[in-house]
Formats: sequence, C-alpha cells, structure tokens
Amino acid sequence: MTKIFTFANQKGGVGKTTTAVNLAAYLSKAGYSVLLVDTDPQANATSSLGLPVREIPLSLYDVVIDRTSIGDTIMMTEEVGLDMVPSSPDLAGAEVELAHEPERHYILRRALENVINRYDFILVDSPPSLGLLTVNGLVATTYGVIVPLQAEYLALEGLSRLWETITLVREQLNPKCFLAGILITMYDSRTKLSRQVVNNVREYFPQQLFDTIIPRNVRLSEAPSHGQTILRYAPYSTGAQAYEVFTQEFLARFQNR
Amino acid sequence: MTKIFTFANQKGGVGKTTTAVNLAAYLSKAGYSVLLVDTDPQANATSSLGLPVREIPLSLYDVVIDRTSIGDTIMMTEEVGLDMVPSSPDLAGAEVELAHEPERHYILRRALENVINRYDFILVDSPPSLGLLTVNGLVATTYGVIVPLQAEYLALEGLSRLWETITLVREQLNPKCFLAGILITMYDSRTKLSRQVVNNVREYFPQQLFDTIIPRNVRLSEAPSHGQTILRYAPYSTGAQAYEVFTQEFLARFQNR
Ligand SMILES: Nc1ncnc2c1ncn2[C@@H]1O[C@H](COP(=O)(O)OP(=O)(O)OP(=O)(O)O)[C@@H](O)[C@H]1O
Ligand SMILES: Nc1ncnc2c1ncn2[C@@H]1O[C@H](COP(=O)(O)OP(=O)(O)OP(=O)(O)O)[C@@H](O)[C@H]1O
Ligand SMILES: [Mg+2]
Ligand SMILES: [Mg+2]
Repeated sequence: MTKIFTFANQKGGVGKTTTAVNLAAYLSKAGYSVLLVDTDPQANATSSLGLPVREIPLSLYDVVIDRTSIGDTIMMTEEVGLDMVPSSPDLAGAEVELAHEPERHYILRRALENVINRYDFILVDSPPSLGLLTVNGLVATTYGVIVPLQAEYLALEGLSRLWETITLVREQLNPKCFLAGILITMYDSRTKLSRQVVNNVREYFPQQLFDTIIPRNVRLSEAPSHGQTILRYAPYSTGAQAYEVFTQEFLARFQNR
Repeated sequence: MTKIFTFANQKGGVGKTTTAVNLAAYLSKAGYSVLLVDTDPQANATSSLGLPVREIPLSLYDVVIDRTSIGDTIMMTEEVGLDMVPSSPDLAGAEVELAHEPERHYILRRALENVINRYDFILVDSPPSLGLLTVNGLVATTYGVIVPLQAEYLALEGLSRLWETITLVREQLNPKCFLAGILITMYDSRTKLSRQVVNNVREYFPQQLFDTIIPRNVRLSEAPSHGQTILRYAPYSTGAQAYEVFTQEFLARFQNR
C-alpha cells in the first residue's frame, strides 16, 4: 500500500525541498522504492537530484495540461530505487490556466492513481505558497502533510495559517489531509530564538513534532550544486546524519500505520 | 520626485522582507519619508513593523478588489517618517480573482499614482513567486528592482529566471523595470559556498552587485518577533550596521539619478 506524503509550508526557504530530497534518498537506501514529485515551478527538487531542468522532455506541467500521463514523465535518478516526476518553470502558469477547471484540485491525486502501486512511498515537494499547486499536494496525500519549519519567528508565524489551510482541505477535499509531522530545520543551538521556537511548537503541537532536529550544516546547502543528495555528497556530515536519524523516526511513526 | 523600488526574488527565504523593512527604517532615520508596501499574503513586512495582521481594517487586498483607495489603507508605524500599506492573507486569492481583468498588471502602479508625491521613497515587498502580485510590483517600479540574494546555490540558480522575467516585464509592461541592484544576504564568511556565490554573481552582474554584504546575524531574525526593525531592536548589532552601510550605498547609487 503506497504511502503519499506532502511537504508543505508557504513560508519560503524553510527546508521543504532539502527535507523531501534527503528523506527520499535515505528511504531508498533503506530498500524502499520511492517517487519524488516536484510541484514547484522553481524545480529545485529536480535540480537537486541532478536532472537538467531546462532539458527535461516531459514534466508535471505536461500532466497538468492533460498532454501526457504521469508515468511518461518519470525519470530515474542516481539513487537506486528513487525515481522522480520533474517540474518545469511552465508550471508557474497553471494556477491561472486552470482557474475554471472544476476538478483542478484533484489533478495530481488522479494522476498518481496510475502509478500508485509501483512505489512504497510517494513524496511531494510544494512551492512556497498556498495556491493551487500546493493544494493539489494536500489533496493527493494519503498519509498526511510533513511541515519543515525553520527555527525562526517569521516561519512560526505562518504555522497557524498553514494549519487552517490543512484543516479546510481535510473538511472539503481530502479527509486524509492532516498535519502528520513538524520537522525543525536549520536549528542553531547557540541562539535563544531557536530554542524558543522549538518550545513554542512543542507546546502547541506536541504530537506532531518530530524528536529529530536538523541542525544548520553547510554541507546540506552545498549538495544541490553538485546535483546530489546529502547521502551521496557528504554522508558523514552532521546534516546527513540528522536526515538519516529523521528517516528512522519517520519510518517508526508511519511504517505500521 | 518619488522613487519606487521593488524587492523581488521568487526563491523563498532569501531576505526580501528583512531588506525592505530595514532599508525603509534607515531611510526614514536619514530624514526621508518612506512608504513600505507589502504585497505578500504572508504579511511578514506588516508584522515586522508591529502591525496586528489579523486586525487590519483595510489592506492592499481592499485596493486590489477596488473597494478602496490605497491612501485609506496607509498606517503609521513606530518609526517617524515610515508609513505602511499592510497586506492581508486574502491577497492569496487575487491571482485567480483577477485572472480575467485585462488591466490586472497595472493595479498597484495605478493605485500608487494617488500617493506618489507624499513620499521620497516607496519600497514594495514581494511574495516568493513570479505570479501576479510580484508582477504588479515589477510594473509599479520607477527606479528598478532590488534582488536580495542568499549566498546559497539554490538561490543563485533562480537568478537567471528572475532576470528573464524582469526583461520580459521591461519589454512589455514597464520600460523602467530593470535589475537595479543585487544584495548578498545571510553571508557566512566561514563557508566556501558563500564566497563562490559572490564570485559568481560578481562575474555576471558586476554593475548591479552592491559592495555591502549582509552577514548572517541572529538579531535580524529576532527583531520581527518584537515587531521592530533592527534599528530599534538592536542598533549596534552587525546586522544593523550592515543595513546602515547598505542604506548609504543605496543612497549614493540612486539619490542623484
Ligand atoms: N539544515 C540546513 N542547513 C543549512 N542549509 C540548509 C539546511 N536546509 C536547507 N538549507 C539551505 O537553505 C536554503 C533553503 O532550503 P530549501 O530550498 O530546501 O527550502 P524550501 O522551503 O524548499 O525553499 P522554497 O520556499 O524556495 O521552496 C537552500 O539553499 C538550502 O540548501
Ligand atoms: N542576515 C540575516 N541573518 C540572519 N537571519 C536573517 C537574515 N536575513 C533574514 N533573516 C531571517 O531569515 C528568514 C528569511 O528572511 P525573510 O523572511 O526576510 O526572507 P524572504 O525572502 O522575505 O522570505 P519569503 O520568501 O518567505 O518572503 C527570516 O526568518 C529572517 O528573520
Ligand atoms: Mg523548495
Ligand atoms: Mg518575505
């Protein structure tokens, strides 16, 4: 039974892509078959896995405008067992192009039905907004939403709005859309702010907060420039180790549900 | 003659809001009258200046749906000489609500014509996307676009797409939309990556790159949680000093043009 998770947070630069890409890598290392879907027109997840964004023949955009099936867009990556549905900058126009399509919120969910039994996990990366592309991810999820949260005040401020949106989608479009986990990213143990944010989140969302905290580690931001996940680029770095531990916690929480 | 600048970068979390808010503060400290316009539905610039986002009577959204003039939305802030046009989460629906409005790209430009002679500078903060709200900022600018750029690989990757969009808007919608400056933010001198990104930008955009580099400094990320600019929160911090020096360089570059 394939488990579909969506990574979302409208606040920019909080580690959505870094988390989706590296969790996908460690899940495939653990022997699971994984599909990573990039719904962000920036196509950062696509380039982080070494795929040439400007030369991609078919992307999620072609699926959205009904030109092709999602199966035709799937590309293999350097990691065994990790495939990818690439994004394209054209996706930026989807929200307006589909404004009058009554079923526009179900496009990704329906598309994934064609490939669902080929993978153990499908991970969906979202853009920094609560628009149509992100909502498609919230409607497609079958196991819930993972929220990467930078340990900063402005990122915390957006959490209540994200919670409202998740609740709205659960009530109106997808009963399986719930806040499945919050992962603290770019944590700097030297700052009081980081500790305050974590304490704040633990108070309001104790069930959802993962124990694993991802520290700030420059290796994580270097890896995309080599088109590699942290597993391949710097497997002994503190960033890699944190994502490996996170993967174990993720599996412990969801594997048997 | 009012000078309108727009702060844009579709990459999330690169310091757009932090730069717009703190430049506005130091310009008002230098005796200029400044209007800060928040076009991001996250309303981070609004809350960074201490305004209560959920209780704002009239916001930019009311202007966009033609319910009121921008003058009616203007609020004073704690800084003398710094006013604000607040945002609201409702703004997230604007792209779809205005999809068929032929003049949708000119809404902000036209609205600002009513207040243009009341301020020396108008600074526009954008959301992390290249959608309608950001394009409105690119069409409204009269002195160009300031691009805050985090010294990271994924932020650099988005620069060519941003350049293409700025060029497109200049050719089709606003001849005054050009790349007026690139400001390196969250620079960590200990990492090779930061140095590589700066060298890369200096090679391709030598004219636009500001000499001032904003270092990573936790005081900058603490200030918004107090609803204060860095000038009021921690004026002697390295972050505050960097924005003060940046303001001087900004004035030197644009004051006499
Ligand atoms: N733990 C970390 N330590 C250091 N750098 C990190 C870490 N996690 C992510 N980064 C870097 O921070 C930046 C933002 O991360 P990322 O792009 O994953 O966030 P995002 O939420 O996907 O951004 P966007 O909102 O633009 O989609 C990137 O340059 C990334 O390489
Ligand atoms: N020089 C800096 N040093 C440390 N932290 C910073 C610095 N500049 C910004 N920050 C913090 O980094 C985070 C991202 O900055 P900011 O919100 O200004 O970026 P943005 O580009 O406006 O984000 P978005 O794309 O979500 O609109 C915020 O939490 C901010 O407080
Ligand atoms: Mg991303
Ligand atoms: Mg911002």
